[in-house]
Amino acid sequence: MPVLGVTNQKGGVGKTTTAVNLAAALAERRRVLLVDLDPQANATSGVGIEDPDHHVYDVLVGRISARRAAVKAEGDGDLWVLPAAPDLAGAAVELDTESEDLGRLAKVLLAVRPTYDFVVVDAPPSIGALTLNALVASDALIVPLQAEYYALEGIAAMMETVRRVQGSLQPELRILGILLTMVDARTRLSGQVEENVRQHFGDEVFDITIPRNVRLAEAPSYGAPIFAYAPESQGAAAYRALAEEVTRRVRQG
Amino acid sequence: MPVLGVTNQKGGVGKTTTAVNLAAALAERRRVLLVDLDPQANATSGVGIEDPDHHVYDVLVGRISARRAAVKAEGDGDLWVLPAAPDLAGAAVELDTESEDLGRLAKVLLAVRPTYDFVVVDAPPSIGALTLNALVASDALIVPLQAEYYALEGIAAMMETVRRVQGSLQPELRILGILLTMVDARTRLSGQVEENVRQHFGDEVFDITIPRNVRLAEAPSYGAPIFAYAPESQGAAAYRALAEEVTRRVRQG
Ligand SMILES: Nc1ncnc2c1ncn2[C@@H]1O[C@H](COP(=O)(O)OP(=O)(O)OP(=O)(O)O)[C@@H](O)[C@H]1O
Ligand SMILES: Nc1ncnc2c1ncn2[C@@H]1O[C@H](COP(=O)(O)OP(=O)(O)OP(=O)(O)O)[C@@H](O)[C@H]1O
Ligand SMILES: [Mg+2]
Ligand SMILES: [Mg+2]
Repeated sequence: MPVLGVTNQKGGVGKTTTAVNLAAALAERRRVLLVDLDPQANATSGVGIEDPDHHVYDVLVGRISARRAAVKAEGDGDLWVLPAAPDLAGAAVELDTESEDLGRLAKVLLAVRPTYDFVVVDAPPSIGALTLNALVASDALIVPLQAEYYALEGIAAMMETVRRVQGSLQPELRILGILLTMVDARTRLSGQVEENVRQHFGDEVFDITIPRNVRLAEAPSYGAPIFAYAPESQGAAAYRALAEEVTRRVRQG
Repeated sequence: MPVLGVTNQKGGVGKTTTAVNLAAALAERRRVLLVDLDPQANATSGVGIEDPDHHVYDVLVGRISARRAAVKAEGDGDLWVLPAAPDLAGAAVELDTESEDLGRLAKVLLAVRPTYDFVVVDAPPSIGALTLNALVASDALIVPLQAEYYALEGIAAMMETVRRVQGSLQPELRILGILLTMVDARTRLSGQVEENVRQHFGDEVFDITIPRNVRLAEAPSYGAPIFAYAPESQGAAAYRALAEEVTRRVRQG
């Protein structure tokens, strides 16, 4: 029952799009929990959940258990969600980055691990207490990397943060893979970034890349993962293939 | 001389691209200071500055004045930069979000305001102490909004944060405008978002929109604003036109 954290402090690289669609692809044949740890609550609305009774913030501060707060997403598949709400921004400030507060999510998920085949955590674009909670709670990380220059520039800092967490709070943490997203075969830039990343990180880079595909950007406005909105699209095919590669890498772990 | 904060907690919406290219466009005829308040330091490398002697963190904690830390960017125009470095991530944790720490940038910029015609501040994708410092130090805000659904969803939360800052720390703060970025005339989604935003925010939305243009994404890998890298591109024309509209809106303020 691996916990997979989807994280990168660079903004807009496809963390939420990856967390939502990977979780939905895995949920076609297994039971999956998607944890939305971003106060923007994009993953929550991305699977069509509006005004949930309980939020992940209530779970982090111990007001309710993860089991009772989890909500089943609509549509096919066995996808459950720990929804976020704007009050989570308060946690980002309240949770101390020095203490056992960073292990809150890990503790909460301990109780539900046996219920799910996979847990996927969507982290916000920062290195604050929420992202550190996601790293500490994860067994393995997926690092989406937009195939553009600023995102490439930030990858070294992200990997440095992971090394620091491995050296102290979560020694078992490993990188499942770096995922190239919004790859656009028509531009030179995209090819250059992919070449650079594969040269630098070798096997740590997923074979599968996610193409830029407008269907992926349209799906959230319908509150649905890509498989419900545009099942025949390139985006759907790519995320299904990613689910296969993720499963393989988890087994090899 | 106005301090313009470029801010939106949603990641990847074009904050840095706007801060760098707007500052460079304004610097063609005036003296401009670009402040990089993001530990990712994208604005710093976006204008070609590597390994600066001093960083904005040194300035925030009072080790050096802004005047002495400012570095002239290469190329034409009178563009100066307060560079960022990864140590700024420490400030995000150290600066308290409750106290006079939120006014540090404002205090620092007070001393240099007479030297510059414009100050442009690039903020990180979060609502922590660094972004709040940017809001408190600003006279007016430019809110880049990527023409896609998740970014649209987050705009209400951004405006709420601005109202809170107006109600307490910085009553003079105003919204100079919401700037639609990465507008892609070929997709329905982009048109729908633009229509929705103009309907909702009316005059608060800049007339000028920034098209999706790969030259804007390529320029940072050459460490240059768009005017040095691809002066004839659509991206260059759009940011020049934005500089005109910003100047007009500042005068009308
Ligand atoms: N492969 C893709 N093709 C086209 N659009 C995409 C793709 N992946 C993501 N997008 C769109 O790009 C934008 C950024 O993606 P997303 O919000 O998932 O990134 P993020 O890393 O979660 O952002 P944040 O840092 O704010 O959390 C969204 O509008 C999304 O719909
Ligand atoms: N109009 C545009 N056309 C094409 N690409 C663009 C445009 N504006 C920005 N980009 C590219 O999109 C990506 C995101 O833009 P940028 O980094 O400026 O956003 P940001 O809001 O500053 O991100 P962060 O939230 O991480 O600070 C970058 O790779 C940038 O080069
Ligand atoms: Mg996200
Ligand atoms: Mg930026």
